[in-house]
Amino acid sequence: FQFTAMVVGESGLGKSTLINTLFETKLYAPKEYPPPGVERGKTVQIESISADIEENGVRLKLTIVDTPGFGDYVNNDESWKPIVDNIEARFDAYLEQENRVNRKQLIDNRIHACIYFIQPTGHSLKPIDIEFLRRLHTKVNLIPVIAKADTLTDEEITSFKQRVLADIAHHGIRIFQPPQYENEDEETIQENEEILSKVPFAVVGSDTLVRAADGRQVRGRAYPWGVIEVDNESHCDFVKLRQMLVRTHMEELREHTNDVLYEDYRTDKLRA
Amino acid sequence: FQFTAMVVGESGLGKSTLINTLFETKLYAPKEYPPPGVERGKTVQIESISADIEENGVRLKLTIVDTPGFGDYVNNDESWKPIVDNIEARFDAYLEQENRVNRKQLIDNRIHACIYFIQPTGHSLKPIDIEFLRRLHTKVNLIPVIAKADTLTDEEITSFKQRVLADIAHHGIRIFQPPQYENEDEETIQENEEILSKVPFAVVGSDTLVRAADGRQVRGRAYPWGVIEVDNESHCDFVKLRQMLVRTHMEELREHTNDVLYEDYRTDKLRA
Ligand SMILES: Nc1nc2c(ncn2[C@@H]2O[C@H](COP(=O)(O)OP(=O)(O)O)[C@@H](O)[C@H]2O)c(=O)[nH]1
Ligand SMILES: Nc1nc2c(ncn2[C@@H]2O[C@H](COP(=O)(O)OP(=O)(O)O)[C@@H](O)[C@H]2O)c(=O)[nH]1
Repeated sequence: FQFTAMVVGESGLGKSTLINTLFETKLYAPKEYPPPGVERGKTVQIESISADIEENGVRLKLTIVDTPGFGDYVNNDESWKPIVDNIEARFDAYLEQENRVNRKQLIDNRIHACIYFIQPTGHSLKPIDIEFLRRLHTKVNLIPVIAKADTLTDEEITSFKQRVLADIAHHGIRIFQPPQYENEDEETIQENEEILSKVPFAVVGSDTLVRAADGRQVRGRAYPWGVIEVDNESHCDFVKLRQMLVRTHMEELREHTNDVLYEDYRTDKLRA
Repeated sequence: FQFTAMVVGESGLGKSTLINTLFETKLYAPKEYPPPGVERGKTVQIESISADIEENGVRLKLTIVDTPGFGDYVNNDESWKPIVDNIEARFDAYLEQENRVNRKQLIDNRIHACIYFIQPTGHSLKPIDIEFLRRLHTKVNLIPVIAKADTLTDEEITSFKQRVLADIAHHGIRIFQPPQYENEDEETIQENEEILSKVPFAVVGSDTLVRAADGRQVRGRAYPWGVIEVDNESHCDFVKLRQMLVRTHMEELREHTNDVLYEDYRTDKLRA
């Protein structure tokens, strides 16, 4: 089946690296740098890259929609607009398919999740974060993450998360919550609570192997003062993000897109 | 005597912390966070804070000029303008004093150095960096630093510095170079070359003490995977920045401001 995730955040927040880390595939090649002075773009671009991957024995067509240019310019007014347009164009494409006589071949290209990268300033959300999240939260499942979380100490992460969540609550922004079911077993309820308690996930990505202090080869980043391990839950929340996005809640993300976000869009559109 | 340094960079790049670290004084108190939704400023502010400090047995009136708001908005067009205006206003104030009958009480409030904080994206300079540096390099001694350099591994720092210097060269931006004198001894020449080879300095700041791996109390940041020490030259270039700015080249920074930058400004102004 298909899963389409959009990735949004300023250049240099480790987005490509995190996607490679999440799906254990070099979907994004190491960046090549053009020489200085090469004319840069002036608007947000929408680019798509797909791969067939296998998760939990299930074959999956994964598409990542990238949004280079977001937040990168001196003037980022309306940087959210090409992104909203793209999400809505995909809703329109689905609506158009739904209205056909023969609907056996429905292709679901809608955005099922938007991973939004928050710069690890240590303070609180930036104006551009708030504007984007406010504009997008009714159109797509938002999964905000704190990028490059190895920039922050444990205490800084805790207080930063509190302030980010306070900003989110204050602006009435809805972020994706894994649904709680009545009949789930104790272990699943426990696991879901643990995942929820870490939102927004403080993530670190790495698509290279390094040697940890005890000699193991791990995915991580090697600094002169120590080695951070991506898959170590006492180092960052990467495992939780992967659990939520890829293992446990991929289905809910697609369902919520179809049953709620898309339906709201369709209703608004047909009423207009 | 007086020394006035301006500090420029987006919020959250560790500017206040670095100033406290450089001058070993809590010039900036820990940030207090207003509740979410408190109306934020819309333009770049210029704020000044002074302290009497002692360096190398010399008593010094240190003034730090802060520029909150720079690079923080969705639209940062002209964010450089209040900063250029402030630098020029100080030149004008000095010019006015120079023209008085009695010049015994000249107060030098001119900006002697501008420390510009580069976000550690790992890629290259951002459009806002290039615009600022291009606008300011003829008005003030520019000392660009790579902020929060503990975000980058040693290899990433090396390649990032190369790309940043390539951008700077490409745009004809002049950054402060400690002058080389003919008659200096071998040791000083060596020391200056080492300082120069590290530009732009990859800095880390900390105004708190933490326990290093070997038990020493050090200024640094404690992560679950290790402790970075600010004063450890294999961890970051903080010591080099401190040497250049505070120990060896404070006098050259003031002289270059007076003999070159101010004179150029005065000549342009009187010709106009
Ligand atoms: N400190 C830190 N650096 C990272 C992390 N992930 C990637 N990087 C580095 O940050 C730089 C930019 O990463 P990249 O994935 O290209 O960012 P993008 O521009 O958002 O796609 C590269 O030097 C990466 O090695 C992370 O989790 N922590
Ligand atoms: N990783 C890292 N974090 C830092 C560094 N210096 C300061 N910080 C943290 O970054 C956050 C913002 O620092 P602050 O000095 O207030 O930044 P400012 O907004 O530029 O003045 C705080 O949580 C600091 O503890 C540094 O060198 N490296």
